[in-house]
Amino acid sequence: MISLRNLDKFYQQGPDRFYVLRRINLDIREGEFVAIMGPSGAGKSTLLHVIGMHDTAWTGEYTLLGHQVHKLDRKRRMELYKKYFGFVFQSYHLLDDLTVAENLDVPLGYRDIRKSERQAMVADMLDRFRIVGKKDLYPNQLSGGQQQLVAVARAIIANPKVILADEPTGNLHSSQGLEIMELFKQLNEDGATIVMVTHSETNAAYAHRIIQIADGWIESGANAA
Amino acid sequence: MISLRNLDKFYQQGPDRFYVLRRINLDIREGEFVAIMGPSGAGKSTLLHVIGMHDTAWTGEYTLLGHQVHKLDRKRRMELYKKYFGFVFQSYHLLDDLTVAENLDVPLGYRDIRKSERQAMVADMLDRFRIVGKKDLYPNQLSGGQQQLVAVARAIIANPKVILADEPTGNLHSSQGLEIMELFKQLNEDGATIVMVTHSETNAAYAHRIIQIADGWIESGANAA
Ligand SMILES: Nc1ncnc2c1ncn2[C@@H]1O[C@H](COP(=O)(O)OP(=O)(O)OP(=O)(O)O)[C@@H](O)[C@H]1O
Ligand SMILES: Nc1ncnc2c1ncn2[C@@H]1O[C@H](COP(=O)(O)OP(=O)(O)OP(=O)(O)O)[C@@H](O)[C@H]1O
Ligand SMILES: [Mg+2]
Ligand SMILES: [Mg+2]
Repeated sequence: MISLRNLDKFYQQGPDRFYVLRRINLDIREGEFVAIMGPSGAGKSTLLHVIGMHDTAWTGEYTLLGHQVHKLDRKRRMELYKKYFGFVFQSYHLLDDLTVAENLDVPLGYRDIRKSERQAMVADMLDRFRIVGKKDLYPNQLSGGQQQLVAVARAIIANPKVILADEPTGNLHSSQGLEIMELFKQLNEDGATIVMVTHSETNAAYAHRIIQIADGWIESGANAA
Repeated sequence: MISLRNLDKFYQQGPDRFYVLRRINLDIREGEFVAIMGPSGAGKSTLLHVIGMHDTAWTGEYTLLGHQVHKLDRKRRMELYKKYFGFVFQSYHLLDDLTVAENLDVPLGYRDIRKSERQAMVADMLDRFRIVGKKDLYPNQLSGGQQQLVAVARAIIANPKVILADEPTGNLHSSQGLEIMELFKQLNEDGATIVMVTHSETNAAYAHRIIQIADGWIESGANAA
């Protein structure tokens, strides 16, 4: 469902080109649970942002569910993103002016769901993540781990077809990190395709396949087993 | 060197008081390496911010190197902070308008150090953390782990007497996380007092003592062994 061919990305620094992604060739099938690992600065977050269509400053080809992403305009890309993706950002990107409950409602607002249904879905998510007491607080009133939980909850609340998770457990205690992995495993068994960047071997063990990236190159795992 | 007695902190939420720290009694001796662990929302970051004097909205007593912190004005507290502390924040708090090298120089600027000496210390830090190539970039041009490394480097560059580290390795690969722990161990052997919040058992093993916090209470480890 996700196909990258000869994908390159660089930043211009004065006279030099700093390549962040080099000749990326990658296939991810529907229903796969893939982990992406590698050292700091390898290009993992960058790759996830390309797949999630937040980044269009690259050359090569990207086919998503039959769509040629490199040929689409911004409006169409945003439509596909809102329809199919949930994204857990490495730095969360919660909306500071919205409460926890309002932040969770945002992806539901993109879809054609009745208000009463949306309220029930938000309540269910708050319950599952044990943060009901925080629903009317703002992100800056939450602990680091609580912010991360809200970021994960927001990414999955609308049951998206594709979950992109960039280091979703870095600020959580290991037991809570495992709860998130068990939840991802369940969502994957129910049909979600998951692409997860992680530094944790424990987390990576939940994936069907591990892609190793270093210095912008895919070192192993590019093709489905 | 750090003594907290009957320290309470709460947030007013409508008619209710939400206690974040409850009757904290804690002693940390000079030269100790202490780990603080506990679930999300337990109050760990809050406790570190009280110790580092960024938070003064609490009741009780705090004695730091003989100074009665609860009796000092803001100016005096800031002086003590700049003189004695290095702080690795859970969300880094790098200055977005300064380059990596400029961010590293900030703590040196508080002290009476010659410019040439400061440049050498910044260069040494960039070298040690293998981020020389990033010195003229801004924080938003760095990967998550690179930002964390800069946050750690900034906290230790001026050789502070007390290092407060709030989950200093959450975005790093385990091998790099261990490098940071080995560095902390060395700094501690050279005389630094270290108070580190961590979710990692591996990191906590580097400490002399572990303090467990839950729901604002210290559950164990409050007194030096
Ligand atoms: N401004 C605020 N208003 C209300 N509650 C707050 C505020 N700031 C923090 N809190 C609450 O204080 C509690 C403790 O927060 P703290 O950041 O110290 O937790 P923590 O132990 O560091 O957790 P983590 O491991 O997730 O980083 C949390 O439940 C949080 O929601
Ligand atoms: N705007 C930019 N200008 C220059 N270089 C950049 C810019 N944005 C990112 N980079 C560089 O791209 C590289 C890859 O960054 P990326 O965030 O993808 O790394 P990562 O693999 O996610 O690392 P981490 O595990 O630390 O999160 C880094 O070396 C970073 O410095
Ligand atoms: Mg990253
Ligand atoms: Mg915290």
